[in-house]
Amino acid sequence: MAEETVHALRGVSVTVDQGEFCSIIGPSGSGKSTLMDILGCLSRPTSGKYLLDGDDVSKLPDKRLAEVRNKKIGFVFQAYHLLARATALKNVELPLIYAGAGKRERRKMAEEALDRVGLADRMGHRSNQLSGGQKQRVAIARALVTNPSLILADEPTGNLDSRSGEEILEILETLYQQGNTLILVTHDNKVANRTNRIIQIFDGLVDSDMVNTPT
Amino acid sequence: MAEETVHALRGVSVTVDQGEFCSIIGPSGSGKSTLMDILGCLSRPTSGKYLLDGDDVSKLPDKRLAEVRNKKIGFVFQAYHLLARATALKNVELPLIYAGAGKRERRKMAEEALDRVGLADRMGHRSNQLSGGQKQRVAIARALVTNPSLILADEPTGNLDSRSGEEILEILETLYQQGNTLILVTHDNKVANRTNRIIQIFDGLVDSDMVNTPT
Ligand SMILES: Nc1ncnc2c1ncn2[C@@H]1O[C@H](COP(=O)(O)OP(=O)(O)OP(=O)(O)O)[C@@H](O)[C@H]1O
Ligand SMILES: Nc1ncnc2c1ncn2[C@@H]1O[C@H](COP(=O)(O)OP(=O)(O)OP(=O)(O)O)[C@@H](O)[C@H]1O
Ligand SMILES: [Mg+2]
Ligand SMILES: [Mg+2]
Repeated sequence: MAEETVHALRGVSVTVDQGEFCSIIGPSGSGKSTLMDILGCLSRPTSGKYLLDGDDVSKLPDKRLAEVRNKKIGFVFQAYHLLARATALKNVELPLIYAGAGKRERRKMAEEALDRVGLADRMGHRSNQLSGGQKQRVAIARALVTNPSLILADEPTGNLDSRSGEEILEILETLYQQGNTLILVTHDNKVANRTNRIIQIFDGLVDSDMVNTPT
Repeated sequence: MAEETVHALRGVSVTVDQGEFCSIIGPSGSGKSTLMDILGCLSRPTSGKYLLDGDDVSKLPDKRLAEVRNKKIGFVFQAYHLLARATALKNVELPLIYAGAGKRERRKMAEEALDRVGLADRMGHRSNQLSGGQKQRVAIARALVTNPSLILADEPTGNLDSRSGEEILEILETLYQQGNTLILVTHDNKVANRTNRIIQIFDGLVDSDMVNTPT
């Protein structure tokens, strides 16, 4: 087929202040993951700009950008992106290795993160020896292990039963209460209803952006 | 860590008759995908047996087993398992190529299957150029394209918004009304409530197995 340009985002302007707890909802294919990749400094917009804590991200040198991603941002990917043959523990240690944490400290922090998401008894399993929801929880633990101040979670409960999903939501609410900034993409209205602001995306545009009173 | 044996299923006895519409629910890690892999002839139980239409699957020669999988069973995997660099169309054509369908016929059937899941405008995209929910829908189209009589879907709506999820559920309900047998693993109680029988798995055992009156 001929080269076709997909306008995944067609003019999105959003400001999120420190300490906000937002959800992004919208139909499959509407541009949510594309937006999250830009917010997570994983993708550059083809036009427009992204200011993170006042810095124009496109003007930062690559090395500085990688530092920002590693220290400020925790990203839970919709497709997890774990190392299949590394253990759950190793996967969660990775961001700490990159941040230069010592061997003992990073092991301890990774174990605590896995324990917090209910995987204390699966730390030694390779990620390809885990169930779908267990992989999702390893991805969440990895995103939180460096105590980032901006948490971007793309559909963090999609493969979890309601009880495990509730446990994850409580972890995220605690992080919000501690002053961090959280943006969750979700298809689950129960999750969106627990956040303070719901941004609806439709066909690459912001369709609505409303305050929500968590129920 | 020492070699540890995980008993993913610890004694499950279930009979599903032709034409039933069942859902399997249960916590993350409880053994649902393991059970589905056995039902789909992708995995042999370490003890016990699996009779499919009266045949003991463990006694079938590999070639016959592959034929059964290709002609009788449509499987939607929890992790999709698409070929990343093949187009959506090619991915959906694969089971038809294996079944020996002619080039024109398989293209037509694959296009129809993709259209039915709302992806008519994404057929030429490679699967690594699709959103999470679009990949999920390609996996569903691929499972249904050979008109199998047994449909096994492991969390088919996990990455879909409620409207796309509803469209998929209507496709599945139609297949059930046409006399096919459907078994869906789901974490979504709204999906489970649309089936006629809900089997609950907990820690590798059947916890309950109840008739449901769809709402
Ligand atoms: N290859 C493997 N080696 C060892 N243990 C495994 C392997 N694959 C799965 N397991 C374990 O078997 C158990 C059941 O896994 P299964 O994938 O069937 O769970 P599930 O009910 O589908 O969970 P989910 O809802 O999270 O998808 C899990 O605790 C998992 O850690
Ligand atoms: N590499 C790519 N090349 C071309 N088009 C792409 C690519 N990646 C995504 N797209 C398209 O861009 C659009 C937006 O994709 P995106 O992943 O942001 O959607 P989404 O809102 O996250 O969807 P979902 O809810 O299904 O995860 C989709 O229609 C998709 O087909
Ligand atoms: Mg997405
Ligand atoms: Mg599973």
